[in-house]
Order: sequence, then structure tokens, then C-alpha cells
Amino acid sequence: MRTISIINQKGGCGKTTTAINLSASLAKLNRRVLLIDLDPQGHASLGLNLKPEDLTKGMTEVLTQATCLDDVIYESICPNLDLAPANITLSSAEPLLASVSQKEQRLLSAIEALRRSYHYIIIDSPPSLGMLTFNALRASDEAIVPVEMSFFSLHGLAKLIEIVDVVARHTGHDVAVWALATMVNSRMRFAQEILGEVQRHFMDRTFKTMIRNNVRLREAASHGLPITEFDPHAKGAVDYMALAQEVVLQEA
Amino acid sequence: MRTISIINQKGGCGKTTTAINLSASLAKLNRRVLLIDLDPQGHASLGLNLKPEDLTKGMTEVLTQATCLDDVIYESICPNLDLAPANITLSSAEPLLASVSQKEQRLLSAIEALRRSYHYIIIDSPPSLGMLTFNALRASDEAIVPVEMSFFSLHGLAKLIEIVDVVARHTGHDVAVWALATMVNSRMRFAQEILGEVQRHFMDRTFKTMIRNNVRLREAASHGLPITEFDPHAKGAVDYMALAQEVVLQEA
Ligand SMILES: Nc1ncnc2c1ncn2[C@@H]1O[C@H](COP(=O)(O)OP(=O)(O)OP(=O)(O)O)[C@@H](O)[C@H]1O
Ligand SMILES: Nc1ncnc2c1ncn2[C@@H]1O[C@H](COP(=O)(O)OP(=O)(O)OP(=O)(O)O)[C@@H](O)[C@H]1O
Ligand SMILES: [Mg+2]
Ligand SMILES: [Mg+2]
Repeated sequence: MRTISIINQKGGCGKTTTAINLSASLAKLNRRVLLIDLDPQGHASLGLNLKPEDLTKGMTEVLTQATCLDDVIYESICPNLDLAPANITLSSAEPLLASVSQKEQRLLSAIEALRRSYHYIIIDSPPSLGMLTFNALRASDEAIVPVEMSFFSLHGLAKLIEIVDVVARHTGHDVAVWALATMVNSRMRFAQEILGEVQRHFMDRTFKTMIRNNVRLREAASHGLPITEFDPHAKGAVDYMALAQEVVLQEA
Repeated sequence: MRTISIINQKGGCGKTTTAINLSASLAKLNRRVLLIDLDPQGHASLGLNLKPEDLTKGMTEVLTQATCLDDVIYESICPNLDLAPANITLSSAEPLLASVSQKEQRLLSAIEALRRSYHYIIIDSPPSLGMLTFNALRASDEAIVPVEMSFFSLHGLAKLIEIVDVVARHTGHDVAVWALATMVNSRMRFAQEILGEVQRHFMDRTFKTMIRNNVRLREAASHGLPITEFDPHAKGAVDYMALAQEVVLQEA
């Protein structure tokens, strides 16, 4: 089983869009996938047609109480794709766990106790480098950093890589970090420049697949569907399927 | 003096772009403006050509030590525009102040002790509803919520308005909240639908000015300049100047 976190403290760079559509594309390639929503905004849940405010239990209860991950899972959102949802109550987890020891391992323990089996666990995280993102990193072997083509996005990358190294040094747990270019609009003059910078930070750990700017990805989210179901022939669907195939090829 | 926070927990909706370019446009209209960067990413500082990692003191020291706001201010970034910068160390403020009483009023106290005088203070905040955003709200009379035209952005608005009401009830301090449509691309089929929804949430507290999608705003940020200096005739400059004029008209 591979556990992959989607992380970046920069807001709006395509974390949730990547978490939903990579998960759905891997499911289409016959991998059994669990998508864990670890963002109090609950957008991965919302984007798969769940109403976060209607949840009776979700990731908050898993992290702060003794609730099993199995007990909060919504099965077969699409064939081969399950979801562990979240809502705004998750923002209370950080203060609630402030004085608890090993608070960064709560998610790892929950995943280790999972009764169901999966090929992939994909974790969507919030736009910050706090306890929730630390929990995601601690529970993952790999991380994907979506980078939108902007100067602000570039700036935080060195810090992000530093944080991952801190987690590795403190816990002896290595996370392989990969960069994914998102919202790429090839007409933008400086996109090539930014892509070059991204490759400088991540070297061979940059996906060859680039996710192009595609309004159908936005529309799919508003219909509560992954792009694989909403419009399988859209540019966005083609790109996320190519990403899923690149991820699967790494299995070897 | 008017203190206005730019807030929204949704990432990447144009908070920093609005904070920088509204400040610079108000400065062009001969208002003396202080821009306070309250986001650990330090993008308001970066977008005005400061290197957050080179800072010796900034908003972290103001919130967690007894440093005066006057002592961290960079004067005349542009005529009439000063900046109080921030960097990643600001993310340590929340844990450092966890057990301190009235931690949400640190910024308010710092502004009240300011020796310099301004017509406007504009505060950029991070994509979360934690202590930093509470400090911004507590210190402000008004707040602007940039809303990008997407389904995910709409979802968090009700929660955001609820939080502002909580602050008002707990502290007896009212904040007038205004919505600003950003990154508007009129070719997008569903933009009109989303605009209608935004107006439903905010009613007459929606700016008539809409900020159109304009790649020059991105380019300006990468040159460390506000749009007023980088390309005063660009769509982005015209829109932010129209917004500044609408804000000034409210002064009456
Ligand atoms: N490739 C793309 N083309 C067009 N729009 C996109 C693309 N990827 C994401 N979007 C849109 O951009 C916005 C931001 O994306 P998303 O919400 O996935 O980012 P995020 O990093 O998860 O944001 P947050 O930091 O708030 O969690 C959304 O409205 C989404 O629909
Ligand atoms: N009107 C616009 N037209 C085109 N690009 C824009 C516009 N407004 C903002 N952008 C770009 O979109 C990206 C997100 O904007 P910005 O960083 O200002 O959002 P933010 O809400 O401050 O993000 P965060 O949540 O990370 O603080 C940036 O690359 C910025 O340059
Ligand atoms: Mg997200
Ligand atoms: Mg910002």
C-alpha cells in the first residue's frame, strides 16, 4: 500500500483538485483507493458531493477520539474509491490535541489499524504547515506538491522541502517529495521560466505530466463529481489520467 | 483612520493581490497607508520586493515580544505607502501565545500604540481561521473578503460570516464585511451564477467593482511591484483603482 499526501502551504494551487482527480483516475486503473480529507474546509468531501455540515462523524473524531477510520468511511463514491470525509470541526483538532503527546502520529495509528485494504491512500491537506499537515506527512511515504505557475508559489517551495526534512530527521521517517505543475496555461509568457525553477528545486522528482488550465475541472467540482465521471474526454481528465499512469509506473 | 482586513480561509482567492494593490491605489489617491503582512508566507512583503528571509524583525516580534509596530515599518515603499513585513517565523506566534490571555488583542494594542499616523491600515491574512486572522479581525473596523469565481470559494462564505459574528458577540466589536469578486473571467459560463450567490450572502455589502482576471497582476508580483507601478494601464490597475475609489467614497 502507498500513502501519498497532497501538500502545499500556498493556497489555491490545486491540492484538492489533484487529490480528488488523481484518486478517481487511480480507481479507474483498478486500484482500490481511499481518499482522506484532512482539510477543515472539507473541499475534498464537498467535491465528491458530500455536505460537510451534514456529517455526524469524520476525520475529527478519528484524530481526537477513539473512532476507527473504518467507521467514518463512505464506500464506493465511484467504483474502487472510498472517502473518509472532514468538515470545519477539524479545525478544533489542533487546540484539542495541543497537550497530547505524539499528536503528530494520530493519523498514522488510525491508518495502521484500518481493517479494509487499499492499494493507495491519498490525503488532501489544508494550506498551512501545522499539525494536520504534520499528521499527513508522518503517515505518508510520498508527497505530491502541486505548484501553480506563479512567483508566490515558487517562494514557499524551499521552506516546504525543509519541513519535510525536519519530519524525516525527528522521526527517522523519509518522505519522497514530487512536484506537479498545475493550472498550466502555456500562453503565459513566464510559465516556462517558472517550470524551470520548479525543476531546479525538485530535479528528477518532477512529474513529466503537467495539469493544464481547464475550466471543466472547476465545473466538475461544482457538480460533486471527479472529472473522470463529469467529462472523461476533457483536457483535465486526460492530464489526471496521465498523472495516475505515471504514479502507477513508479510501483515497479 | 480606517483599519481593513483582507480575509478568507479559502486559499488562492486573491487576498495578497488585493492587499498590495488596494493599498498602492489608495496611496495614489493621496491617502497615507500602512500595509501589515500577517501571513507567515510573507507574500505581501515579497510582492513589494522585500525578502522575508532577510528580515531581522517584523510582525512576529510585534505580536510575541514588546517590539513597537513603528520599529518594524519600512517607509515609503511607494509614495504614501509603508509596510510592516512578516516571514515564516510568524507561524511560531500561535504556539508561543497559546497560553497568554487576550492573545487575540496583540495586534489591536500594537496599532493603538502606533506613533505614526495613517488614513488606512490594510492587513493581509493567511488562508485559515486561526489566531492570526482573529487578531486581524479584532483590530479592524472593516473586512474585505475576496471571492474567486468557484464553487469551493462559495462554500466557506457562510462559515466566514459566522466567525465574524462570533468575534462581534465575544468582544462587542462589530466588523463590517464586504465581498469583492476577484479573478473574474466573464467567458466562464457559471461566473454569473456564482456572482449571484455571492450577492445573496453579502447583499448590499458587495463591491460594484469586480477584479478581472489579468496576467499582469501575476507579473507585477514577480517584479516586486504593485500594479500601479508595474503597468498603470493594465486591466488589473484600472480595476484596483476603481476599488480604491469605491472605498474612498465610503468615507463620507
Ligand atoms: N487545472 C486547473 N484548471 C482550472 N482550474 C483549476 C485547476 N486546478 C484547480 N482549479 C480551480 O482552482 C481553484 C483552486 O483549486 P483547489 O481548491 O483545488 O486548490 P487548493 O490548493 O486545494 O486550495 P486550498 O489552499 O484552499 O485548499 C478551484 O476553484 C479549482 O476548481
Ligand atoms: N485578478 C487576478 N488575475 C490574475 N491572477 C491573479 C489575480 N488575482 C490574483 N492572481 C494570482 O493568483 C494567485 C493567487 O493570488 P494570491 O496569492 O493573491 O491569493 P491569496 O488568497 O493571497 O493566496 P493565499 O491563500 O496563499 O494567501 C497568485 O499567483 C496571483 O498572482
Ligand atoms: Mg484544498
Ligand atoms: Mg496570500
